[in-house]
Amino acid sequence: AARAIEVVKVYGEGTAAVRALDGISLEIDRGRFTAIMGASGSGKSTLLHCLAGLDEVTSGRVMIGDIDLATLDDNELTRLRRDRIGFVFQAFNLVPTLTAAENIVLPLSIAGRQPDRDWLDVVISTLHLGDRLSHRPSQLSGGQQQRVAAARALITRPDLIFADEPSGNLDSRSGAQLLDFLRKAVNDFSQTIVLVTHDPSAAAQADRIVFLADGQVIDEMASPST
Amino acid sequence: AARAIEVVKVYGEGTAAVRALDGISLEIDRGRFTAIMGASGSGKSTLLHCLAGLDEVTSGRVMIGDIDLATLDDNELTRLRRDRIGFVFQAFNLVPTLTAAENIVLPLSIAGRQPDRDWLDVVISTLHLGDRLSHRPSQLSGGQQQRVAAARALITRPDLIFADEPSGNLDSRSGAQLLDFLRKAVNDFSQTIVLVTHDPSAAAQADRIVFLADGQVIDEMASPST
Ligand SMILES: Nc1ncnc2c1ncn2[C@@H]1O[C@H](COP(=O)(O)OP(=O)(O)OP(=O)(O)O)[C@@H](O)[C@H]1O
Ligand SMILES: Nc1ncnc2c1ncn2[C@@H]1O[C@H](COP(=O)(O)OP(=O)(O)OP(=O)(O)O)[C@@H](O)[C@H]1O
Ligand SMILES: [Mg+2]
Ligand SMILES: [Mg+2]
Repeated sequence: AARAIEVVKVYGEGTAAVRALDGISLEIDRGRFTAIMGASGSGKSTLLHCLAGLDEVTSGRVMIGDIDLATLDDNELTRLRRDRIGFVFQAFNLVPTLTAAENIVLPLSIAGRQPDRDWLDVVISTLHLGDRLSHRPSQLSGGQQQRVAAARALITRPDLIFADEPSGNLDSRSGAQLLDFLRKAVNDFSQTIVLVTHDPSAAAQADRIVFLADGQVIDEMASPST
Repeated sequence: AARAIEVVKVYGEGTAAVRALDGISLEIDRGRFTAIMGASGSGKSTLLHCLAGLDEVTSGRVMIGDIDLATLDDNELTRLRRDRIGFVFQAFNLVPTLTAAENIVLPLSIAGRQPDRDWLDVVISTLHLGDRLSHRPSQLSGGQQQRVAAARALITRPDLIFADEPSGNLDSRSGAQLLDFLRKAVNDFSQTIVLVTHDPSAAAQADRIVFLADGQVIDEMASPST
């Protein structure tokens, strides 16, 4: 579903340059749940942003399906992300002036599409956001904001979901509910999920766990629970 | 060290009103490590903000030592926070235009004080920030930003440290290092720590664990590991 081929990402220049990804190659299997773990600063968010076309690589190639992202212009890239990718950001990135409900359906509004009402209800009730829909992000708890960010990524039922530590601010129960929901997206709807997490119990939901260190893949394993 | 007496905090008005704290009474013991756990939206961040004088209560009283926060004017409250309280925010709240180093010593700069160089070195090396000091927040990983926020709260060696989910974005090793550091602050320097966390292993470092639900204390226990 997605692939990094010898990807290098360098931030900055000269002595201040940071080699966030150091020649990383990774294949994300379609219809599978892949978890990515690694120390803080090891390159997980950078990898996710490059795979989702949100950040340009310094060298190497990124493929989504059989499309090389470098062959797309800005408009094509934007459309691909909008139509095929959902992204849960580590810092949520909600629009402060919109309500939770407006934030959740924003990808659809931008595409001029109407939400599937049944699916919207499923997403809202599973993530327990029903009584916070008219609140703005500043009026929500940290975990509520994180769940709104997750709902936004799921609302378009994209082929490919990238989730950057989506349960970092959730208590174990809400976290487990979100993880179950992601697991169902794979089992029932054949979506592809790439989850960055520091939580071993979240990673245990995946089919495969990839370990990063210093911008490279250092290990991987089939999930212990499958 | 800090006390909430029948504290009620209501956000909004009329039908949109949210009773984030519903008559909560809690005593934080001096020189102790208290953990606060509870479901997302149960009032943990609100409680911390009210205890630290960052938010005004709707009714009830908050005491820091034997000072009733309601008796202080804005300047006195600001000075009390600056001199006696350190706060690690759930959303970090770093200044985007300052480097990591500048963010860390900001409480001292504001007070016109110089950092204790030895202590600054201890904080920076324990939190592994030594090679990121001249980076700005947008150039840091999520976990690095969180560690900078923690360093800033610790740099003044305040009597009272409030930490709102300070390890939510950290891998288990960096998280354990931060928690050990907080534990030492209590054991070696008699500081008082109030930690909000979703992580049972972080809560296990505390002397006492308080459980919140719907803006009230519903349970508490002495820590299993002391
Ligand atoms: N400015 C506000 N206006 C309206 N409601 C608010 C506001 N700020 C917080 N709330 C509500 O108050 C309740 C408690 O919020 P709080 O941030 O204290 O929760 P929390 O326990 O820290 O949750 P989390 O674990 O998700 O961080 C939540 O239901 C939230 O929606
Ligand atoms: N804009 C930037 N300029 C310079 N360095 C950067 C920039 N963005 C990220 N970095 C660096 O790249 C490295 C990888 O960052 P990344 O955000 O991918 O880490 P991560 O694995 O997601 O960490 P965490 O678990 O803390 O979220 C970090 O060392 C970080 O400091
Ligand atoms: Mg990250
Ligand atoms: Mg909170």
